[in-house]
Amino acid sequence: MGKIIAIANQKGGVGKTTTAINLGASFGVLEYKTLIVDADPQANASSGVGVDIRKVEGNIYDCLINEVHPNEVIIKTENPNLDIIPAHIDLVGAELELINESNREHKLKMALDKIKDDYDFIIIDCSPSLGLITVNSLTAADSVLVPVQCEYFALEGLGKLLNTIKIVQSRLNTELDMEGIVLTMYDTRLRLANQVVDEVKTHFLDLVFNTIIHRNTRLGEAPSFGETIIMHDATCKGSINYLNFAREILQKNDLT
Amino acid sequence: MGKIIAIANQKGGVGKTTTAINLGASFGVLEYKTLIVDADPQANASSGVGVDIRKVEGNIYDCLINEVHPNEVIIKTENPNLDIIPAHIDLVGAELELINESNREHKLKMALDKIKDDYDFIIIDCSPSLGLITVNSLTAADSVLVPVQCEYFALEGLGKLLNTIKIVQSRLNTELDMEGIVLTMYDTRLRLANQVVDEVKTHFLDLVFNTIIHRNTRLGEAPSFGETIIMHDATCKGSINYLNFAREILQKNDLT
Ligand SMILES: Nc1ncnc2c1ncn2[C@@H]1O[C@H](COP(=O)(O)OP(=O)(O)OP(=O)(O)O)[C@@H](O)[C@H]1O
Ligand SMILES: Nc1ncnc2c1ncn2[C@@H]1O[C@H](COP(=O)(O)OP(=O)(O)OP(=O)(O)O)[C@@H](O)[C@H]1O
Ligand SMILES: [Mg+2]
Ligand SMILES: [Mg+2]
Repeated sequence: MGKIIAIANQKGGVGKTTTAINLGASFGVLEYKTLIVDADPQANASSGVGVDIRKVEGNIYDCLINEVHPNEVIIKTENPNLDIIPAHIDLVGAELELINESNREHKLKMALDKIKDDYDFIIIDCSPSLGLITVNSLTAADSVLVPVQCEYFALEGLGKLLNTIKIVQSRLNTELDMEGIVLTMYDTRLRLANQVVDEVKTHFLDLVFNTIIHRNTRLGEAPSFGETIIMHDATCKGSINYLNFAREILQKNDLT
Repeated sequence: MGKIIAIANQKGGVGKTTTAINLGASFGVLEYKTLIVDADPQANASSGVGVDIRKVEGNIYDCLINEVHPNEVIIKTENPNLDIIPAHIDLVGAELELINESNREHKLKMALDKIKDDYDFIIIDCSPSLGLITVNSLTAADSVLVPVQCEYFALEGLGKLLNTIKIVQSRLNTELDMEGIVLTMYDTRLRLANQVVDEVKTHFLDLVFNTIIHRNTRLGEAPSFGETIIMHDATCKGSINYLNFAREILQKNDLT
């Protein structure tokens, strides 16, 4: 029975996609069958694993709007244990198209329920907004993982995001847990980064993962080759951080 | 007659808010009366200039939904030539509230037309999405400024954004010009950053400003003190870059 983890934060550029791709790749390397669902019209997770979205026939939009079975749109990546459902720019319009539908918040859940048992983990990459597609992702998910960049503005929005998660928990998905908060783009030399780490750990205590993802240029380069960090450079700090992070999640879920 | 510039890019974390705050501050220092309009429910531009959004009485939501006159919600900052209309978390709901209104895309334009002559520049900070509030900003604007982070994913989304701008130009705002593309968070040591700069300059030619904003830790620190970069450290690279950028825009608009 696969676990669905939504990666969400309405603050932009905090490492949601980088975490979706490389946590997925790390689970794959550790022999856990993993699916990435790209729920962001920017389709960064799709291109980051080497999918050319101009060439694919089906995508997440078809599952949400036309109730196409996910197996029709799942694409294999170079990692045998990592598949992806790609995004599409049409997702921008999907929010308006779903507005007057009954069950509009449950469309993604209804789609993913069909394949949930085929994977150990399903990771949903959300766009930087709290619109209907992100609400769909939080409704479909068993837990939500929140990346927080070690910067001031990223800290500011955290309280609001946790409020939104509470609203979804009370109205749409009572089973939704907090997987936790992962600190990203940590530069040990910066005073501000250290202040943010201290502040997040003080406020959110054991919600915060021990693994911190350091700033590492390889993580920025890998997607330009359409590769996960493990394929791009398995020995760099980015790969080590994400593998450690995957192991920490597995331990937390009593899976190792 | 003030010029309204919308700062937009649906890619998150590319420097929209940092540019809105510090371009605004630079225009202020150069004696041009400037207003920042914070059109992002995260309200980063508001807190970045020292506004405590829990304490303000009025904000942009009131102008959009209740047609309150902007003068009722404008707040002065420490820079005598820089004012701000703060954002509010209620903006998240504004998109749904406006959906069935006639003129739903023109609400911000109608509000800003009331005060356009009181300023030389009005700068709108948009959220990382292409929803109704951003469309309102593009409809109200005379031109659109697109910050592009020197990273791979930021490059990928540029084509889509320029398509969206063309749609707004043809359907909602025929007067909308491209102010240009400004490269941000440039780290001279990174090969990828240099590749992105070359690629953007090759594809977009004279749309790209000569001034490049370098990565500079002071720019990340300043908002944690509620200060613009010029107040925080007038001699750092961030201040120099944004002052040069302001001068380049003034020259381009035959204002110096
Ligand atoms: N640990 C890291 N070290 C260096 N660069 C990173 C790291 N994590 C992410 N990046 C880079 O920072 C940028 C922002 O990351 P990413 O796109 O994953 O964030 P996001 O939250 O998905 O953004 P959006 O809000 O637009 O969806 C990307 O260019 C990415 O390559
Ligand atoms: N030139 C720079 N050098 C160093 N840090 C920067 C620079 N520009 C922006 N930053 C930092 O990078 C982060 C992202 O920038 P910013 O918040 O301005 O982007 P944005 O596009 O407004 O994000 P969002 O999409 O969430 O609105 C912030 O923490 C900011 O302080
Ligand atoms: Mg992303
Ligand atoms: Mg912003």
